Amino acid sequence: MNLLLEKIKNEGRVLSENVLKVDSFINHQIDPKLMYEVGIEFARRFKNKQITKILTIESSGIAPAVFLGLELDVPVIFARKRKSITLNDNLLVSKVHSFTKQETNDVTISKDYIFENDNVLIVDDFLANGQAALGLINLAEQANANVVGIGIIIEKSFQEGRSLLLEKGYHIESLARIKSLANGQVSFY
Amino acid sequence: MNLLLEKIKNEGRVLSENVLKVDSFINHQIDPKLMYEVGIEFARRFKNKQITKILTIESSGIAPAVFLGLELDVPVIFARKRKSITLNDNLLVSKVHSFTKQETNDVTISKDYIFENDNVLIVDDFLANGQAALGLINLAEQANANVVGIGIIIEKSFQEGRSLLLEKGYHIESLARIKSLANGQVSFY
Ligand SMILES: Nc1nc2c(ncn2[C@@H]2O[C@H](COP(=O)(O)OP(=O)(O)O)[C@@H](OP(=O)(O)OP(=O)(O)O)[C@H]2O)c(=O)[nH]1
Ligand SMILES: Nc1nc2c(ncn2[C@@H]2O[C@H](COP(=O)(O)OP(=O)(O)O)[C@@H](OP(=O)(O)OP(=O)(O)O)[C@H]2O)c(=O)[nH]1
Repeated sequence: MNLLLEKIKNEGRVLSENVLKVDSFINHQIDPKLMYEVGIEFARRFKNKQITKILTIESSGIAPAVFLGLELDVPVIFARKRKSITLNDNLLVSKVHSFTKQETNDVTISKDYIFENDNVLIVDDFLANGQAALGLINLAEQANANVVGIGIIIEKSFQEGRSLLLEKGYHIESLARIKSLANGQVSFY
Repeated sequence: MNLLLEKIKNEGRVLSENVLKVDSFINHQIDPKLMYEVGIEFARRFKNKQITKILTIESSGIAPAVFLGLELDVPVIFARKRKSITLNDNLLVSKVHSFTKQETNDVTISKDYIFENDNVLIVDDFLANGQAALGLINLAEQANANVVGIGIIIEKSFQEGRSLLLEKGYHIESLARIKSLANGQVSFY
């Protein structure tokens, strides 16, 4: 997706060989037109999957997920990492490990919104070590839904998330695949 | 906004005389088509404000904010309530008090994305006691931006947020105004 690659080249900041900062258009400021195009592109790549639900996780996954939801006219559910005053009924919980923080946290959805046989597309902004994606897959599977694909805006292909998910047989579509962040430079596949 | 009022009447659940649950279309599952219409409606109500930025707060404010951002073609910034691995530069911080939790928390944005003389529209899902809105206003004002309005999906008009903000001279547009949640019933103005 050229528009995205250009945005990353022009506005992305390499913070270390492991971290790319894209706060100016994804993680703090959001470019709505870009996200709209991201939604269109995900819809194109997952055509014929008969998606019935989109599952993401707060916060940066919400924008790309809702634009895909608009394009496909399907509901979007965002899993929560923290308690909410209304998310208190019929919960499904999955544990997600953070290597950076050296801790494991609960990620939660309500069974009220994902049903047996829903065809769920998982969407997130980054794919790094894959723990968040695995957590969302686990939630969908606890609900007996089918995970029909995983849509990622930026994949750090030098981390293990992609291969972890591919080995398990999931269909991943990453709109930007980063080969390396070494020497302060973004290089794409 | 009829579509919204119908959604609240059909899917809203009154949890107490102070809390309305709308997890099925705003706070956990999101209805993208409804949010698209919310964006159109906010744009209509704030026409001629020459909005240059939309400011919201994670997580439930993001969807309505990005659809308004799409409609107006302006960037959206979401303030953070928790640390993020990339939000670490040029921070502006505001304290927001939670009556329920009896605690005060930091809400943060980066100065890199809101500029002096930006015409900022604040967007959020709920307006209750107004503390979150005041926190966002404070952030925008620390950046010397102009808060040109506040767009709210659901206002609980029996709580003090609306009058607090009106007294300070802000232009508020609430798409649903709830007079009462007594006796398990939603009644609108
Ligand atoms: N900008 C940026 N972010 C990265 C990068 N690699 C991972 N992340 C994000 O950082 C957060 C790190 O998550 P951790 O749970 O601490 O995981 P980890 O240490 O095992 O990688 C996640 O954001 P999150 O919890 O989903 O946060 P939110 O933005 O949705 O609130 C993830 O998406 C990167 O190279 N650049
Ligand atoms: N569903 C629902 N939510 C309400 C209602 N009244 C307030 N809220 C939300 O509850 C959260 C309460 O915030 P607190 O900071 O604890 O504030 P408070 O006790 O002073 O009201 C806020 O969500 P938040 O922090 O913005 O959470 P998020 O959903 O964006 O993650 C606010 O939007 C209500 O009647 N119904």
